Amino acid sequence: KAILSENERLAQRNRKWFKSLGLRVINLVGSPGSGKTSLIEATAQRLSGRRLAVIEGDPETRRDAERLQALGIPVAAVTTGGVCHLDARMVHRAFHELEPTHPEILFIENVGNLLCPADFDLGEDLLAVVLSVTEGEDKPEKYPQAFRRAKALVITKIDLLPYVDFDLERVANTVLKINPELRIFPLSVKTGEGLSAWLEFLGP
Amino acid sequence: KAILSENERLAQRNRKWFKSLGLRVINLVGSPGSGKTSLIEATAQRLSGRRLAVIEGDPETRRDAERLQALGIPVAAVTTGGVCHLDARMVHRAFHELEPTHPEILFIENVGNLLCPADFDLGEDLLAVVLSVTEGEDKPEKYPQAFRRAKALVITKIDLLPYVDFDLERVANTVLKINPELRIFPLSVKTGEGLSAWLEFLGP
Ligand SMILES: Nc1nc2c(ncn2[C@@H]2O[C@H](COP(=O)(O)OP(=O)(O)OP(=O)(O)O)[C@@H](O)[C@H]2O)c(=O)[nH]1
Ligand SMILES: Nc1nc2c(ncn2[C@@H]2O[C@H](COP(=O)(O)OP(=O)(O)OP(=O)(O)O)[C@@H](O)[C@H]2O)c(=O)[nH]1
Ligand SMILES: [Mg+2]
Ligand SMILES: [Mg+2]
Ligand SMILES: [Zn+2]
Ligand SMILES: [Zn+2]
Repeated sequence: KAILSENERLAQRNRKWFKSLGLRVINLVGSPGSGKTSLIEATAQRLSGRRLAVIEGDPETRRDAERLQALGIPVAAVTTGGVCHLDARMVHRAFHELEPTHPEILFIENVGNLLCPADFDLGEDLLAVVLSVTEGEDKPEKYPQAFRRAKALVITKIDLLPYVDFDLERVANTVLKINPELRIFPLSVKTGEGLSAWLEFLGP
Repeated sequence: KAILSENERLAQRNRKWFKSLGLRVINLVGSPGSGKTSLIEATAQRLSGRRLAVIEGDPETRRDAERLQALGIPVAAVTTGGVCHLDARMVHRAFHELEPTHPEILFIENVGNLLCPADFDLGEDLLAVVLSVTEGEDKPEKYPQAFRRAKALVITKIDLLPYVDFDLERVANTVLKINPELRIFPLSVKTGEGLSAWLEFLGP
């Protein structure tokens, strides 16, 4: 418990720092392979003109950081050494590398894990859960913590809906019982469907 | 570190107990929605005649346990209360419920998480990683710990191969570099393809 309260303190410090820079900060949480990096790629390509930066959390490699750097996005890679979540201290240290690029939007791609990342406040404005249609309909009920704390749910890979057991309406009803404030964005980075609503939500 | 050595002690105790009963014990680890419960369902339906039992680990619900109980499989549900992995103590306690059913094969479905469950020995004979083709090709390199410790890799949902970016041969080559001993079982519970090789591997 002491770990979380120390983290809370550092998260609030991050939040003050981000607010002072007028930065919009989005923490992306989801299972391995849910489509977090692909969503950042698609978002960066359509947000041209606005300065984006990414803090990228991975257990052992810098593979996602390299994928995003290849698109010219400023990225600070945090290799957590097997730790299964990012914490506020890691994010604080990583943002020092990005501050000189004066971003307007900061994405934090958390470690692929639907459990403990949702417990660690990083100082973000918005926690967005990323859920792919291929994971099954029952994930919100089985891993509710992330869905309770999130403000947005991005349902990815909707181009695969014809091939999987996943009913968008049924899942939307389920999550709204868990968190009535949740904004839901079904989309596909392959077809582009649903991306404009997500980009609008990210705001001016 | 003290937590892991206490866990090692309990895991060895479990292993002795399981060996004394002539029980084959398989620990299934994989991301949320990778297909662990579906694999147990398909295996149970085809192993008829052999007594199967399941220890089912879930963070907050008993949903998977109920799915398997509905098929008549003896299941001990372990609700971990948000803890992101099963440990040897939980498995020891759960197996007391199942011992009276005299199983020959015990499946342990771990909490959906590709990180810490691989660090906790439960006393199993075999750690099998479950990876779905929809998660992407890069998971073995990005989350190597589970692939290093596993003896088997079950690649699920191969019926979806025509619709995703996943090259079976390329992924097989990658994982064999991480762990040359790994046995690989591509399969689909929807079409039944590949299941017989997996059932043979589970043994007499
Ligand atoms: N069909 C389809 N595939 C997608 C979509 N978005 C991502 N993918 C695929 O899903 C797989 C995983 O995507 P990533 O973006 O690497 O997922 P991630 O959440 O960043 O994964 P980790 O960082 O390892 O946790 C890749 O094979 C992508 O091509 C989509 O909208 N449609
Ligand atoms: N197309 C296809 N879908 C599958 C296959 N196996 C499982 N699924 C689907 O994948 C989703 C998740 O399956 P589960 O068996 O619940 O996955 P799990 O690993 O047990 O999930 P958790 O216990 O929540 O971690 C469900 O929608 C299943 O129908 C398969 O071989 N082919
Ligand atoms: Mg990623
Ligand atoms: Mg399951
Ligand atoms: Zn963690
Ligand atoms: Zn854990």
